[in-house]
Amino acid sequence: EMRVLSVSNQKGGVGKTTTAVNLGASLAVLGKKVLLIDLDPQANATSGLGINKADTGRYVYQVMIGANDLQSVIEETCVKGMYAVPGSYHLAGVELELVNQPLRERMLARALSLLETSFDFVIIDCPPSLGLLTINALTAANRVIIPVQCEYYALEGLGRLMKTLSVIKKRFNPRLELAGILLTMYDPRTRLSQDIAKEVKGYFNSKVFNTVIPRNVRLSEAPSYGMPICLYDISSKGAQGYLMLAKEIIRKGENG
Amino acid sequence: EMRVLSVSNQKGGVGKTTTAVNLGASLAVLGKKVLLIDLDPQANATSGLGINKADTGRYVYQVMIGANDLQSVIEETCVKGMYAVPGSYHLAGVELELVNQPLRERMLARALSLLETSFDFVIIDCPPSLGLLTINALTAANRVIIPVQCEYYALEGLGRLMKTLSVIKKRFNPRLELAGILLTMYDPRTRLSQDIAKEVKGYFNSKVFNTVIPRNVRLSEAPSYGMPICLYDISSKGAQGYLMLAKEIIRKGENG
Ligand SMILES: Nc1ncnc2c1ncn2[C@@H]1O[C@H](COP(=O)(O)OP(=O)(O)OP(=O)(O)O)[C@@H](O)[C@H]1O
Ligand SMILES: Nc1ncnc2c1ncn2[C@@H]1O[C@H](COP(=O)(O)OP(=O)(O)OP(=O)(O)O)[C@@H](O)[C@H]1O
Ligand SMILES: [Mg+2]
Ligand SMILES: [Mg+2]
Repeated sequence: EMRVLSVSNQKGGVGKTTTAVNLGASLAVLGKKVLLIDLDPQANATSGLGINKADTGRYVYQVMIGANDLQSVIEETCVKGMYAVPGSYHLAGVELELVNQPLRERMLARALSLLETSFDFVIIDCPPSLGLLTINALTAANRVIIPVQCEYYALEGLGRLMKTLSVIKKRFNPRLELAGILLTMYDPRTRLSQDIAKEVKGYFNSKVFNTVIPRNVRLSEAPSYGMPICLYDISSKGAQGYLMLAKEIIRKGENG
Repeated sequence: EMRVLSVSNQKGGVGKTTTAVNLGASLAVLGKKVLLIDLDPQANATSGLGINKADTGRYVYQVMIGANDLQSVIEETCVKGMYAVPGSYHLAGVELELVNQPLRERMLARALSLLETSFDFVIIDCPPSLGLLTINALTAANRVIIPVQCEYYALEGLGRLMKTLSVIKKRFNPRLELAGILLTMYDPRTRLSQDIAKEVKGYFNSKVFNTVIPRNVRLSEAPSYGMPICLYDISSKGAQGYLMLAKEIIRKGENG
């Protein structure tokens, strides 16, 4: 079965895009066939993979409004085995444009079910909100990854997010399961990081990935070169972190 | 004239809430009368000021749907001279609830025009999107502060944000001016911070505040104690940064 992973959290700046791009690239480096869908109007994942938005003219927006099928908007990326569907600012209009569309929450799920090519993993990068774009991602996915920055404000929204997941599971997508909570930007030198990590592990136990992504400036440099970390600096702590996460996710998949 | 400052940027995690809370508190410490409005469904500014959401039962949401006037939802805060209107998760429903309300973009501007108490400054914290909540803030404001984290992805959205500001100015609010771009989480040790700061200053020139807010862990610790930085650790670089910013903004106001 194709693993469709939604990377979601309404808190801004927690590492959703960094996780979607670098987990995707790491899975491809480990031999998996990966499709990344950029469902954020900021389209950071698109530029983080070096895809020039002006060139393509084909975006996920056209799929969301039912104008194109998914197959026709898939691009190759700089990583062998990884493909992408570019995002664009047009996505910001989807919430109001689909107000009268009865399938509004299922536009992406429907498009994915009609996809001809098969992938091992599909990864969906979400915007920082719980609006229609994120609901589409959660309805199309069978797993959710929740990046949580090791900071206080990032903890606050987790309860609300969990409630939203169970509403989506009940109303739109009974297959939806939590793949895990991913601690990001962990800085072992600060007491705050240690406290937050302890609190999240204490509350969510085995739902937290063993892999913790450290704060690593190389991760924030890589997007300015349009490359995932494994191409920009494979020896960095950031690259090692996301490779470890990819292996942990592959292992969990094999054991059901 | 009451200075109404909207703190906006659709990029997540750039320091909008940290700026709204700490600039507000610094202006109050310098003797100004300040009102902070939390227009983000995450309500981080509300908890960052130690306001317990469950206690109040009165939120800005009721003002946005026209059920209450602003006066009735104003609370005192832990800082003398600073007041706040709490946010709540109900705000997430406003975009669809006001679809058929002709005044949908002006609900906050209308409420502010009816306010009986006068303040020197009103500061509005925005969510990470360019939806109806942020449009309301930009329509109600006469100045905009744009926090920009010294990171690559934060640069990408600036062009789109500037376009949105000029559309709002033309269609809804001719008084709207850019107060300034505020560089945040600046880390002098990384080349990335230096490069991004140089690029922003090179492109936006005098529109960039002289004050640059450094990356300072004390700023991210303070919210877990429900306090702004000037109460949590006045000697920290973060507190000094926001006091400097407050003085720069007061000075600019006096000179028109
Ligand atoms: N582990 C890390 N170490 C250092 N910097 C990081 C790390 N992860 C992400 N970053 C940087 O932090 C910023 C926020 O990350 P990112 O943009 O991936 O978050 P996001 O959740 O996708 O944000 P948004 O809510 O705007 O979509 C980016 O500038 C990114 O380069
Ligand atoms: N100068 C700084 N130094 C260190 N940490 C900071 C600084 N400014 C903000 N932070 C921390 O970075 C995180 C993001 O900041 P904040 O939540 O204020 O951003 P935001 O733009 O309001 O996010 P959102 O888009 O979710 O509303 C928070 O955990 C905050 O405590
Ligand atoms: Mg993102
Ligand atoms: Mg915020």
